[in-house]
Amino acid sequence: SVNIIAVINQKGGVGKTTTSANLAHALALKGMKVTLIDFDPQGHLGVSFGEVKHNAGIGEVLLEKTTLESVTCKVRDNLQLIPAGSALKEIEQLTEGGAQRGDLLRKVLEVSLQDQDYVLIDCPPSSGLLAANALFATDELLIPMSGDFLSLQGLSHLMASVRKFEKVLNKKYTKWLVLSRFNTVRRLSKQVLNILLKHFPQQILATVIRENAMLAECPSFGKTILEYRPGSRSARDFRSLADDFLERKVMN
Amino acid sequence: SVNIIAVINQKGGVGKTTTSANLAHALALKGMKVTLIDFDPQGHLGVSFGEVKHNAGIGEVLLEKTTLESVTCKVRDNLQLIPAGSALKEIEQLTEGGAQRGDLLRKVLEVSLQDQDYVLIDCPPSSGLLAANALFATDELLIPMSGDFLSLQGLSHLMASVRKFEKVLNKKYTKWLVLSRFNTVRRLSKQVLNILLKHFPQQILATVIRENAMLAECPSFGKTILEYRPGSRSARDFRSLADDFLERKVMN
Ligand SMILES: Nc1ncnc2c1ncn2[C@@H]1O[C@H](COP(=O)(O)OP(=O)(O)OP(=O)(O)O)[C@@H](O)[C@H]1O
Ligand SMILES: Nc1ncnc2c1ncn2[C@@H]1O[C@H](COP(=O)(O)OP(=O)(O)OP(=O)(O)O)[C@@H](O)[C@H]1O
Ligand SMILES: [Mg+2]
Ligand SMILES: [Mg+2]
Repeated sequence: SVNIIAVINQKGGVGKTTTSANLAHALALKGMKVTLIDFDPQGHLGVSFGEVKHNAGIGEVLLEKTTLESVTCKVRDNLQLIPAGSALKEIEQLTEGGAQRGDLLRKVLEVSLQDQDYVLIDCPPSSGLLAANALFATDELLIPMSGDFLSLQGLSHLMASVRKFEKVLNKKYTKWLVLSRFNTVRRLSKQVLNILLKHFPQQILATVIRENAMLAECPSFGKTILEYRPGSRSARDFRSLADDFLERKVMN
Repeated sequence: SVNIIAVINQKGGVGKTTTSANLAHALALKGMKVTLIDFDPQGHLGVSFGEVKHNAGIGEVLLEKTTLESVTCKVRDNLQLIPAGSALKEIEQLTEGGAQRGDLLRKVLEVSLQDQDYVLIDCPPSSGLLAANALFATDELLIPMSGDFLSLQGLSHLMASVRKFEKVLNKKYTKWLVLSRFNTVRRLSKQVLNILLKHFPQQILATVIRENAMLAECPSFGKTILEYRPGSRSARDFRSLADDFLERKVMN
Protein backbone atom coordinates (compact mmCIF):
# COMPACT_ATOMS: atom_id res chain seq x y z
CA SER A 1 0.00 0.00 0.00
CA VAL A 2 1.06 3.58 -0.58
CA ASN A 3 3.13 5.50 2.01
CA ILE A 4 1.93 9.07 2.43
CA ILE A 5 4.55 11.40 3.94
CA ALA A 6 4.26 15.09 4.86
CA VAL A 7 7.45 17.12 4.41
CA ILE A 8 6.66 19.64 7.10
CA ASN A 9 8.16 22.38 9.25
CA GLN A 10 6.39 25.70 9.87
CA LYS A 11 9.83 27.36 10.20
CA GLY A 12 10.51 29.02 6.91
CA GLY A 13 13.40 28.33 4.54
CA VAL A 14 14.72 25.11 6.13
CA GLY A 15 14.72 23.16 2.84
CA LYS A 16 11.24 21.53 2.64
CA THR A 17 10.85 22.11 -1.10
CA THR A 18 14.49 21.28 -1.88
CA THR A 19 14.22 18.02 0.10
CA SER A 20 10.87 17.09 -1.51
CA ALA A 21 12.03 17.63 -5.09
CA ASN A 22 15.44 15.98 -4.85
CA LEU A 23 14.55 13.09 -2.55
CA ALA A 24 11.51 12.25 -4.70
CA HIS A 25 13.64 12.21 -7.85
CA ALA A 26 16.34 10.07 -6.19
CA LEU A 27 13.64 7.58 -5.10
CA ALA A 28 12.16 7.52 -8.63
CA LEU A 29 15.62 6.82 -10.13
CA LYS A 30 15.84 3.79 -7.78
CA GLY A 31 12.62 2.46 -9.32
CA MET A 32 10.08 3.66 -6.73
CA LYS A 33 6.78 5.09 -7.99
CA VAL A 34 6.55 8.52 -6.41
CA THR A 35 3.95 11.28 -6.45
CA LEU A 36 4.75 14.78 -5.22
CA ILE A 37 2.00 17.14 -4.05
CA ASP A 38 2.81 20.87 -4.01
CA PHE A 39 0.84 21.91 -0.95
CA ASP A 40 2.34 25.40 -0.74
CA PRO A 41 0.45 28.18 -2.55
CA GLN A 42 3.88 29.65 -3.44
CA GLY A 43 4.12 26.76 -5.93
CA HIS A 44 7.89 26.37 -5.58
CA LEU A 45 7.84 22.59 -5.99
CA GLY A 46 6.30 23.00 -9.42
CA VAL A 47 8.88 25.66 -10.28
CA SER A 48 11.68 23.24 -9.25
CA PHE A 49 10.52 20.89 -12.06
CA GLY A 50 9.99 23.63 -14.61
CA GLU A 51 6.22 23.21 -14.30
CA VAL A 52 4.96 26.78 -14.07
CA LYS A 53 1.99 26.89 -16.42
CA HIS A 54 -0.59 24.96 -14.36
CA ASN A 55 -3.59 26.97 -13.17
CA ALA A 56 -5.39 23.96 -11.77
CA GLY A 57 -3.90 21.73 -9.07
CA ILE A 58 -4.59 20.17 -5.65
CA GLY A 59 -6.40 23.36 -4.58
CA GLU A 60 -9.02 22.88 -7.28
CA VAL A 61 -9.34 19.17 -6.42
CA LEU A 62 -9.99 19.91 -2.74
CA LEU A 63 -12.62 22.51 -3.72
CA GLU A 64 -14.19 19.85 -5.99
CA LYS A 65 -13.70 21.92 -9.15
CA THR A 66 -11.80 19.11 -10.88
CA THR A 67 -10.50 15.56 -10.45
CA LEU A 68 -7.08 14.49 -9.16
CA GLU A 69 -6.34 12.57 -12.37
CA SER A 70 -6.82 15.63 -14.54
CA VAL A 71 -4.21 17.69 -12.64
CA THR A 72 -1.59 14.95 -12.21
CA CYS A 73 1.47 15.58 -14.43
CA LYS A 74 4.14 13.01 -15.17
CA VAL A 75 7.36 15.01 -14.70
CA ARG A 76 10.04 12.26 -14.82
CA ASP A 77 10.11 8.45 -15.12
CA ASN A 78 8.32 7.01 -12.08
CA LEU A 79 7.62 10.55 -10.82
CA GLN A 80 4.44 12.57 -11.04
CA LEU A 81 3.60 15.98 -9.65
CA ILE A 82 0.30 17.45 -8.52
CA PRO A 83 0.83 21.22 -8.72
CA ALA A 84 -0.56 23.69 -6.15
CA GLY A 85 -3.07 25.40 -8.46
CA SER A 86 -4.23 28.97 -8.05
CA ALA A 87 -7.10 27.98 -5.69
CA LEU A 88 -4.88 26.38 -3.01
CA LYS A 89 -4.55 29.61 -1.07
CA GLU A 90 -8.33 29.64 -0.64
CA ILE A 91 -8.12 26.48 1.51
CA GLU A 92 -6.15 28.41 4.17
CA GLN A 93 -9.05 30.84 4.43
CA LEU A 94 -12.07 28.50 4.41
CA THR A 95 -14.52 29.69 7.06
CA GLU A 96 -17.35 27.16 6.65
CA GLY A 97 -17.21 23.51 7.64
CA GLY A 98 -15.57 23.31 11.08
CA ALA A 99 -13.20 20.37 11.58
CA GLN A 100 -14.13 18.90 8.17
CA ARG A 101 -11.98 21.68 6.62
CA GLY A 102 -8.95 19.72 7.84
CA ASP A 103 -10.07 16.43 6.32
CA LEU A 104 -10.28 17.38 2.62
CA LEU A 105 -6.93 15.95 1.50
CA ARG A 106 -7.30 12.67 3.42
CA LYS A 107 -10.65 11.99 1.71
CA VAL A 108 -9.08 12.50 -1.72
CA LEU A 109 -5.98 10.39 -1.05
CA GLU A 110 -8.04 7.60 0.52
CA VAL A 111 -9.34 6.68 -2.92
CA SER A 112 -6.39 7.73 -5.12
CA LEU A 113 -2.74 7.03 -5.93
CA GLN A 114 -3.01 3.48 -4.57
CA ASP A 115 -0.60 2.28 -7.29
CA GLN A 116 2.18 4.51 -5.92
CA ASP A 117 4.96 3.52 -3.50
CA TYR A 118 5.33 7.02 -1.99
CA VAL A 119 3.37 10.27 -1.90
CA LEU A 120 5.38 13.27 -0.59
CA ILE A 121 3.45 16.41 0.42
CA ASP A 122 5.55 19.62 0.39
CA CYS A 123 4.00 21.80 3.10
CA PRO A 124 3.99 25.61 3.40
CA PRO A 125 5.76 27.45 6.26
CA SER A 126 2.63 27.88 8.39
CA SER A 127 0.42 26.04 10.84
CA GLY A 128 -3.03 26.69 9.37
CA LEU A 129 -5.56 24.57 7.49
CA LEU A 130 -3.06 23.38 4.86
CA ALA A 131 -0.74 21.95 7.53
CA ALA A 132 -3.80 20.44 9.26
CA ASN A 133 -4.89 18.74 6.03
CA ALA A 134 -1.43 17.25 5.60
CA LEU A 135 -1.42 16.02 9.21
CA PHE A 136 -4.90 14.46 8.86
CA ALA A 137 -3.86 12.70 5.64
CA THR A 138 -0.64 11.06 6.77
CA ASP A 139 0.98 8.92 9.47
CA GLU A 140 4.58 9.75 8.65
CA LEU A 141 6.46 13.06 8.83
CA LEU A 142 9.73 14.07 7.21
CA ILE A 143 11.03 17.17 9.02
CA PRO A 144 13.85 19.15 7.34
CA MET A 145 15.92 21.06 9.88
CA SER A 146 18.65 23.57 9.24
CA GLY A 147 21.59 23.63 11.67
CA ASP A 148 20.75 26.84 13.47
CA PHE A 149 19.14 28.04 16.70
CA LEU A 150 15.87 29.51 15.36
CA SER A 151 15.29 26.26 13.46
CA LEU A 152 15.64 24.42 16.78
CA GLN A 153 13.09 26.78 18.33
CA GLY A 154 10.80 26.09 15.39
CA LEU A 155 11.12 22.37 15.97
CA SER A 156 9.83 22.54 19.53
CA HIS A 157 6.89 24.59 18.18
CA LEU A 158 6.23 21.91 15.54
CA MET A 159 6.43 19.08 18.06
CA ALA A 160 3.88 20.82 20.25
CA SER A 161 1.39 21.01 17.37
CA VAL A 162 2.11 17.43 16.29
CA ARG A 163 1.38 16.24 19.83
CA LYS A 164 -1.98 18.07 19.70
CA PHE A 165 -2.90 16.31 16.47
CA GLU A 166 -1.83 12.96 17.93
CA LYS A 167 -4.23 13.52 20.83
CA VAL A 168 -7.17 14.80 18.78
CA LEU A 169 -6.85 12.21 16.00
CA ASN A 170 -5.75 9.46 18.41
CA LYS A 171 -2.77 8.41 16.33
CA LYS A 172 1.00 8.39 16.55
CA TYR A 173 3.19 9.82 13.75
CA THR A 174 6.42 8.22 12.66
CA LYS A 175 8.86 11.15 12.53
CA TRP A 176 12.11 11.43 10.57
CA LEU A 177 14.41 14.45 10.81
CA VAL A 178 16.59 15.42 7.87
CA LEU A 179 19.48 17.79 8.41
CA SER A 180 19.41 20.16 5.47
CA ARG A 181 21.44 23.26 4.55
CA PHE A 182 24.01 21.85 6.93
CA ASN A 183 27.28 23.73 7.21
CA THR A 184 29.78 21.11 8.37
CA VAL A 185 32.38 23.60 9.66
CA ARG A 186 30.13 25.80 11.78
CA ARG A 187 30.33 25.24 15.54
CA LEU A 188 26.60 26.05 15.83
CA SER A 189 25.67 23.30 13.37
CA LYS A 190 27.52 20.70 15.44
CA GLN A 191 25.89 21.99 18.64
CA VAL A 192 22.44 21.79 17.05
CA LEU A 193 23.15 18.25 15.82
CA ASN A 194 24.20 17.14 19.32
CA ILE A 195 21.00 18.58 20.79
CA LEU A 196 18.90 16.81 18.16
CA LEU A 197 20.67 13.48 18.76
CA LYS A 198 19.83 13.78 22.45
CA HIS A 199 16.16 14.66 21.95
CA PHE A 200 15.40 12.60 18.86
CA PRO A 201 17.41 9.42 19.23
CA GLN A 202 16.99 6.99 16.32
CA GLN A 203 14.96 9.55 14.37
CA ILE A 204 17.58 11.50 12.40
CA LEU A 205 18.23 10.05 8.95
CA ALA A 206 21.93 9.22 8.66
CA THR A 207 22.79 11.40 5.64
CA VAL A 208 23.18 15.14 6.17
CA ILE A 209 22.38 17.39 3.18
CA ARG A 210 25.29 19.82 3.05
CA GLU A 211 24.91 23.50 2.12
CA ASN A 212 25.95 23.86 -1.54
CA ALA A 213 25.28 26.63 -4.08
CA MET A 214 24.23 24.09 -6.72
CA LEU A 215 21.12 23.22 -4.73
CA ALA A 216 20.07 26.86 -4.83
CA GLU A 217 20.86 27.04 -8.57
CA CYS A 218 19.08 23.98 -9.94
CA PRO A 219 15.49 25.24 -9.44
CA SER A 220 16.30 28.12 -11.82
CA PHE A 221 16.79 25.50 -14.58
CA GLY A 222 13.67 23.54 -13.59
CA LYS A 223 15.94 20.57 -12.80
CA THR A 224 16.68 18.49 -9.73
CA ILE A 225 20.29 18.09 -8.57
CA LEU A 226 20.24 14.50 -9.93
CA GLU A 227 20.00 15.87 -13.47
CA TYR A 228 21.65 19.29 -13.07
CA ARG A 229 24.91 17.95 -11.53
CA PRO A 230 24.55 14.14 -11.28
CA GLY A 231 28.20 13.66 -10.24
CA SER A 232 28.20 16.33 -7.52
CA ARG A 233 28.48 16.00 -3.73
CA SER A 234 24.88 17.20 -3.41
CA ALA A 235 23.60 14.56 -5.85
CA ARG A 236 25.46 11.94 -3.79
CA ASP A 237 23.92 13.39 -0.62
CA PHE A 238 20.41 12.92 -2.01
CA ARG A 239 21.05 9.43 -3.43
CA SER A 240 22.37 8.43 -0.02
CA LEU A 241 19.41 10.10 1.74
CA ALA A 242 17.08 8.06 -0.50
CA ASP A 243 18.83 4.87 0.66
CA ASP A 244 18.49 5.90 4.32
CA PHE A 245 14.83 6.75 3.77
CA LEU A 246 14.11 3.33 2.22
CA GLU A 247 16.11 1.42 4.84
CA ARG A 248 15.21 3.67 7.82
CA LYS A 249 18.93 4.19 8.44
CA VAL A 250 19.43 6.67 11.30
CA MET A 251 22.30 8.39 13.07
CA ASN A 252 23.46 6.85 16.33
CA SER B 1 4.93 61.39 13.38
CA VAL B 2 5.74 57.70 13.73
CA ASN B 3 6.87 55.62 10.71
CA ILE B 4 5.26 52.17 10.67
CA ILE B 5 7.16 49.63 8.58
CA ALA B 6 6.27 46.00 7.80
CA VAL B 7 9.25 43.65 7.45
CA ILE B 8 7.55 41.25 5.09
CA ASN B 9 8.16 38.40 2.66
CA GLN B 10 5.96 35.30 2.53
CA LYS B 11 9.01 33.30 1.37
CA GLY B 12 10.33 31.52 4.42
CA GLY B 13 13.77 31.89 5.97
CA VAL B 14 14.98 34.97 4.05
CA GLY B 15 15.99 36.89 7.21
CA LYS B 16 12.87 38.85 8.27
CA THR B 17 13.38 38.25 11.99
CA THR B 18 17.17 38.71 11.83
CA THR B 19 16.75 42.00 9.93
CA SER B 20 14.02 43.24 12.32
CA ALA B 21 15.98 42.54 15.50
CA ASN B 22 19.38 43.84 14.38
CA LEU B 23 18.22 46.84 12.36
CA ALA B 24 15.94 47.96 15.18
CA HIS B 25 18.77 47.73 17.70
CA ALA B 26 21.17 49.59 15.39
CA LEU B 27 18.57 52.38 14.98
CA ALA B 28 18.03 52.55 18.77
CA LEU B 29 21.81 52.87 19.34
CA LYS B 30 21.74 55.86 16.97
CA GLY B 31 19.18 57.51 19.25
CA MET B 32 15.94 56.61 17.40
CA LYS B 33 12.94 55.53 19.49
CA VAL B 34 11.97 52.16 18.04
CA THR B 35 9.20 49.66 18.77
CA LEU B 36 9.30 46.11 17.42
CA ILE B 37 6.11 44.08 17.02
CA ASP B 38 6.50 40.29 16.82
CA PHE B 39 3.72 39.49 14.37
CA ASP B 40 4.75 35.86 13.82
CA PRO B 41 3.10 33.27 16.09
CA GLN B 42 6.47 31.44 16.11
CA GLY B 43 7.65 34.27 18.42
CA HIS B 44 11.23 34.28 17.13
CA LEU B 45 11.67 38.03 17.49
CA GLY B 46 11.01 37.74 21.21
CA VAL B 47 13.43 34.81 21.41
CA SER B 48 16.11 36.95 19.70
CA PHE B 49 15.95 39.37 22.66
CA GLY B 50 15.79 36.66 25.30
CA GLU B 51 12.13 37.48 25.94
CA VAL B 52 10.49 34.06 26.09
CA LYS B 53 8.21 34.21 29.10
CA HIS B 54 5.42 36.42 27.75
CA ASN B 55 2.03 34.76 27.35
CA ALA B 56 0.24 37.95 26.43
CA GLY B 57 1.23 40.04 23.41
CA ILE B 58 -0.13 41.71 20.26
CA GLY B 59 -2.47 38.74 19.72
CA GLU B 60 -4.27 39.45 22.98
CA VAL B 61 -4.41 43.18 22.19
CA LEU B 62 -6.05 42.58 18.80
CA LEU B 63 -8.59 40.25 20.43
CA GLU B 64 -9.27 42.99 22.99
CA LYS B 65 -8.20 40.85 25.95
CA THR B 66 -5.66 43.43 27.12
CA THR B 67 -4.14 46.84 26.33
CA LEU B 68 -1.07 47.58 24.22
CA GLU B 69 0.65 49.36 27.10
CA SER B 70 0.42 46.34 29.37
CA VAL B 71 2.25 44.05 26.88
CA THR B 72 4.93 46.52 25.80
CA CYS B 73 8.37 45.55 27.18
CA LYS B 74 11.39 47.82 27.18
CA VAL B 75 14.18 45.51 25.95
CA ARG B 76 17.08 47.94 25.37
CA ASP B 77 17.61 51.73 25.58
CA ASN B 78 15.25 53.40 23.06
CA LEU B 79 13.91 49.96 22.07
CA GLN B 80 10.69 48.28 23.13
CA LEU B 81 9.18 44.99 22.02
CA ILE B 82 5.57 43.88 21.78
CA PRO B 83 5.74 40.07 21.87
CA ALA B 84 3.51 37.79 19.78
CA GLY B 85 1.51 36.32 22.66
CA SER B 86 -0.11 32.88 22.58
CA ALA B 87 -3.35 34.21 21.02
CA LEU B 88 -1.71 35.60 17.86
CA LYS B 89 -2.22 32.38 15.93
CA GLU B 90 -5.97 32.74 16.46
CA ILE B 91 -6.00 35.91 14.29
CA GLU B 92 -4.93 33.84 11.28
CA GLN B 93 -8.04 31.71 11.74
CA LEU B 94 -10.71 34.32 12.48
CA THR B 95 -13.86 33.42 10.56
CA GLU B 96 -16.24 36.23 11.63
CA GLY B 97 -15.96 39.86 10.60
CA GLY B 98 -15.22 39.94 6.84
CA ALA B 99 -12.77 42.65 5.74
CA GLN B 100 -12.66 44.14 9.27
CA ARG B 101 -10.49 41.13 10.24
CA GLY B 102 -7.68 42.79 8.28
CA ASP B 103 -8.03 46.14 9.99
CA LEU B 104 -7.41 45.19 13.64
CA LEU B 105 -3.75 46.25 13.87
CA ARG B 106 -4.25 49.57 12.07
CA LYS B 107 -6.96 50.57 14.54
CA VAL B 108 -4.66 49.86 17.49
CA LEU B 109 -1.62 51.65 16.03
CA GLU B 110 -3.71 54.65 14.99
CA VAL B 111 -4.00 55.64 18.65
CA SER B 112 -0.71 54.26 20.03
CA LEU B 113 3.07 54.59 19.90
CA GLN B 114 2.83 58.17 18.62
CA ASP B 115 5.96 59.08 20.62
CA GLN B 116 8.06 56.58 18.62
CA ASP B 117 10.22 57.31 15.55
CA TYR B 118 9.84 53.82 14.04
CA VAL B 119 7.60 50.80 14.51
CA LEU B 120 8.89 47.63 12.78
CA ILE B 121 6.47 44.72 12.32
CA ASP B 122 8.17 41.29 11.86
CA CYS B 123 5.76 39.33 9.65
CA PRO B 124 5.29 35.55 9.41
CA PRO B 125 6.08 33.58 6.21
CA SER B 126 2.49 33.49 4.94
CA SER B 127 -0.07 35.57 3.10
CA GLY B 128 -3.08 35.28 5.39
CA LEU B 129 -4.82 37.62 7.83
CA LEU B 130 -1.64 38.51 9.73
CA ALA B 131 0.08 39.73 6.55
CA ALA B 132 -3.14 41.56 5.62
CA ASN B 133 -3.22 43.31 9.01
CA ALA B 134 0.37 44.45 8.53
CA LEU B 135 -0.39 45.72 5.02
CA PHE B 136 -3.50 47.62 6.21
CA ALA B 137 -1.51 49.22 9.05
CA THR B 138 1.49 50.53 7.13
CA ASP B 139 2.59 52.53 4.08
CA GLU B 140 6.17 51.33 3.99
CA LEU B 141 7.59 47.85 3.38
CA LEU B 142 11.04 46.48 4.14
CA ILE B 143 11.52 43.30 2.10
CA PRO B 144 14.46 41.02 3.04
CA MET B 145 15.60 38.94 0.08
CA SER B 146 18.14 36.14 0.03
CA GLY B 147 20.33 35.84 -3.07
CA ASP B 148 18.74 32.73 -4.56
CA PHE B 149 16.26 31.76 -7.25
CA LEU B 150 13.31 30.62 -5.11
CA SER B 151 13.57 33.86 -3.17
CA LEU B 152 13.26 35.73 -6.49
CA GLN B 153 10.17 33.66 -7.32
CA GLY B 154 8.78 34.52 -3.91
CA LEU B 155 9.32 38.21 -4.59
CA SER B 156 7.17 38.21 -7.72
CA HIS B 157 4.46 36.46 -5.65
CA LEU B 158 4.77 39.16 -2.96
CA MET B 159 4.63 42.00 -5.48
CA ALA B 160 1.44 40.56 -6.95
CA SER B 161 -0.25 40.56 -3.53
CA VAL B 162 1.10 44.04 -2.71
CA ARG B 163 -0.40 45.37 -5.96
CA LYS B 164 -3.77 43.88 -4.98
CA PHE B 165 -3.66 45.69 -1.64
CA GLU B 166 -2.66 48.93 -3.35
CA LYS B 167 -5.75 48.65 -5.55
CA VAL B 168 -8.21 47.65 -2.82
CA LEU B 169 -6.93 50.15 -0.25
CA ASN B 170 -6.21 52.80 -2.87
CA LYS B 171 -2.72 53.51 -1.61
CA LYS B 172 0.88 53.16 -2.77
CA TYR B 173 3.53 51.47 -0.61
CA THR B 174 7.10 52.70 -0.39
CA LYS B 175 9.17 49.55 -0.84
CA TRP B 176 12.76 48.91 0.25
CA LEU B 177 14.59 45.68 -0.53
CA VAL B 178 17.33 44.44 1.79
CA LEU B 179 19.73 41.79 0.55
CA SER B 180 20.15 39.42 3.45
CA ARG B 181 22.02 36.10 3.88
CA PHE B 182 24.04 37.28 0.92
CA ASN B 183 26.92 35.08 -0.16
CA THR B 184 29.30 37.44 -1.96
CA VAL B 185 31.23 34.71 -3.83
CA ARG B 186 28.30 32.79 -5.29
CA ARG B 187 27.60 33.39 -8.98
CA LEU B 188 23.87 32.96 -8.31
CA SER B 189 23.87 35.76 -5.73
CA LYS B 190 25.39 38.18 -8.23
CA GLN B 191 22.88 37.11 -10.90
CA VAL B 192 19.98 37.64 -8.50
CA LEU B 193 21.35 41.06 -7.53
CA ASN B 194 21.59 42.11 -11.19
CA ILE B 195 18.00 41.02 -11.80
CA LEU B 196 16.83 42.97 -8.73
CA LEU B 197 18.72 46.12 -9.80
CA LYS B 198 16.94 45.96 -13.16
CA HIS B 199 13.44 45.44 -11.75
CA PHE B 200 13.71 47.52 -8.60
CA PRO B 201 15.89 50.47 -9.49
CA GLN B 202 16.46 52.89 -6.61
CA GLN B 203 14.73 50.55 -4.18
CA ILE B 204 17.55 48.31 -2.90
CA LEU B 205 19.20 49.62 0.26
CA ALA B 206 22.91 50.08 -0.40
CA THR B 207 24.27 47.78 2.33
CA VAL B 208 24.13 44.01 1.75
CA ILE B 209 23.89 41.83 4.89
CA ARG B 210 26.47 39.12 4.32
CA GLU B 211 25.96 35.48 5.37
CA ASN B 212 27.84 34.97 8.65
CA ALA B 213 27.56 32.25 11.31
CA MET B 214 27.47 34.86 14.10
CA LEU B 215 24.05 36.07 12.94
CA ALA B 216 22.70 32.56 13.34
CA GLU B 217 24.39 32.24 16.77
CA CYS B 218 23.34 35.45 18.50
CA PRO B 219 19.63 34.57 18.93
CA SER B 220 20.70 31.59 21.06
CA PHE B 221 22.13 34.10 23.57
CA GLY B 222 19.09 36.39 23.38
CA LYS B 223 21.38 39.12 22.02
CA THR B 224 21.54 41.16 18.84
CA ILE B 225 24.76 41.21 16.81
CA LEU B 226 25.41 44.76 18.10
CA GLU B 227 25.94 43.38 21.60
CA TYR B 228 27.08 39.80 20.83
CA ARG B 229 29.95 40.83 18.49
CA PRO B 230 29.93 44.64 18.30
CA GLY B 231 33.24 44.77 16.36
CA SER B 232 32.29 42.14 13.78
CA ARG B 233 31.64 42.49 10.04
CA SER B 234 27.96 41.68 10.65
CA ALA B 235 27.61 44.40 13.29
CA ARG B 236 29.15 46.84 10.79
CA ASP B 237 26.73 45.61 8.13
CA PHE B 238 23.76 46.41 10.36
CA ARG B 239 25.08 49.81 11.52
CA SER B 240 25.59 50.71 7.88
CA LEU B 241 22.14 49.37 6.94
CA ALA B 242 20.66 51.60 9.66
CA ASP B 243 22.38 54.61 8.08
CA ASP B 244 21.03 53.67 4.62
CA PHE B 245 17.57 53.21 6.09
CA LEU B 246 17.62 56.65 7.72
CA GLU B 247 19.07 58.40 4.66
CA ARG B 248 17.23 56.27 2.04
CA LYS B 249 20.59 55.39 0.51
CA VAL B 250 20.10 52.92 -2.35
CA MET B 251 22.24 50.92 -4.79
CA ASN B 252 22.67 52.36 -8.25
N1 LIG C 1 21.50 22.28 1.03
C1 LIG C 1 21.30 23.47 0.47
N2 LIG C 1 22.36 24.19 0.02
C2 LIG C 1 22.18 25.42 -0.52
N3 LIG C 1 20.98 26.01 -0.68
C3 LIG C 1 19.90 25.35 -0.26
C4 LIG C 1 19.98 24.05 0.33
N4 LIG C 1 18.71 23.64 0.63
C5 LIG C 1 17.90 24.64 0.26
N5 LIG C 1 18.60 25.66 -0.29
C6 LIG C 1 18.10 26.95 -0.77
O1 LIG C 1 17.61 27.65 0.36
C7 LIG C 1 16.37 28.28 0.06
C8 LIG C 1 15.31 27.69 1.00
O2 LIG C 1 15.08 26.35 0.70
P1 LIG C 1 13.60 25.83 0.39
O3 LIG C 1 12.88 26.83 -0.41
O4 LIG C 1 13.70 24.45 -0.12
O5 LIG C 1 13.04 25.83 1.89
P2 LIG C 1 11.54 25.70 2.34
O6 LIG C 1 11.56 25.19 3.72
O7 LIG C 1 10.78 24.93 1.33
O8 LIG C 1 11.07 27.25 2.31
P3 LIG C 1 9.58 27.76 2.57
O9 LIG C 1 9.50 27.77 4.07
O10 LIG C 1 9.54 29.15 1.97
O11 LIG C 1 8.66 26.80 1.91
C9 LIG C 1 16.08 27.99 -1.39
O12 LIG C 1 16.48 29.09 -2.15
C10 LIG C 1 16.93 26.79 -1.73
O13 LIG C 1 17.34 26.79 -3.06
N1 LIG D 1 23.09 37.03 7.25
C1 LIG D 1 22.91 35.86 7.86
N2 LIG D 1 23.96 35.03 8.03
C2 LIG D 1 23.80 33.82 8.62
N3 LIG D 1 22.64 33.36 9.08
C3 LIG D 1 21.56 34.13 8.95
C4 LIG D 1 21.61 35.42 8.35
N4 LIG D 1 20.37 35.96 8.36
C5 LIG D 1 19.57 35.04 8.95
N5 LIG D 1 20.27 33.95 9.31
C6 LIG D 1 19.78 32.70 9.92
O1 LIG D 1 18.94 32.09 8.94
C7 LIG D 1 17.76 31.58 9.55
C8 LIG D 1 16.56 32.28 8.90
O2 LIG D 1 16.56 33.64 9.24
P1 LIG D 1 15.27 34.30 9.90
O3 LIG D 1 14.66 33.37 10.88
O4 LIG D 1 15.62 35.65 10.36
O5 LIG D 1 14.35 34.39 8.60
P2 LIG D 1 12.81 34.67 8.55
O6 LIG D 1 12.53 35.20 7.20
O7 LIG D 1 12.41 35.51 9.70
O8 LIG D 1 12.20 33.18 8.71
P3 LIG D 1 10.64 32.82 8.84
O9 LIG D 1 10.16 32.85 7.40
O10 LIG D 1 10.60 31.44 9.45
O11 LIG D 1 10.03 33.87 9.69
C9 LIG D 1 17.89 31.88 11.04
O12 LIG D 1 18.36 30.75 11.70
C10 LIG D 1 18.92 32.98 11.12
O13 LIG D 1 19.64 32.92 12.31
MG1 LIG E 1 8.95 25.44 0.36
MG1 LIG F 1 10.85 35.18 11.11
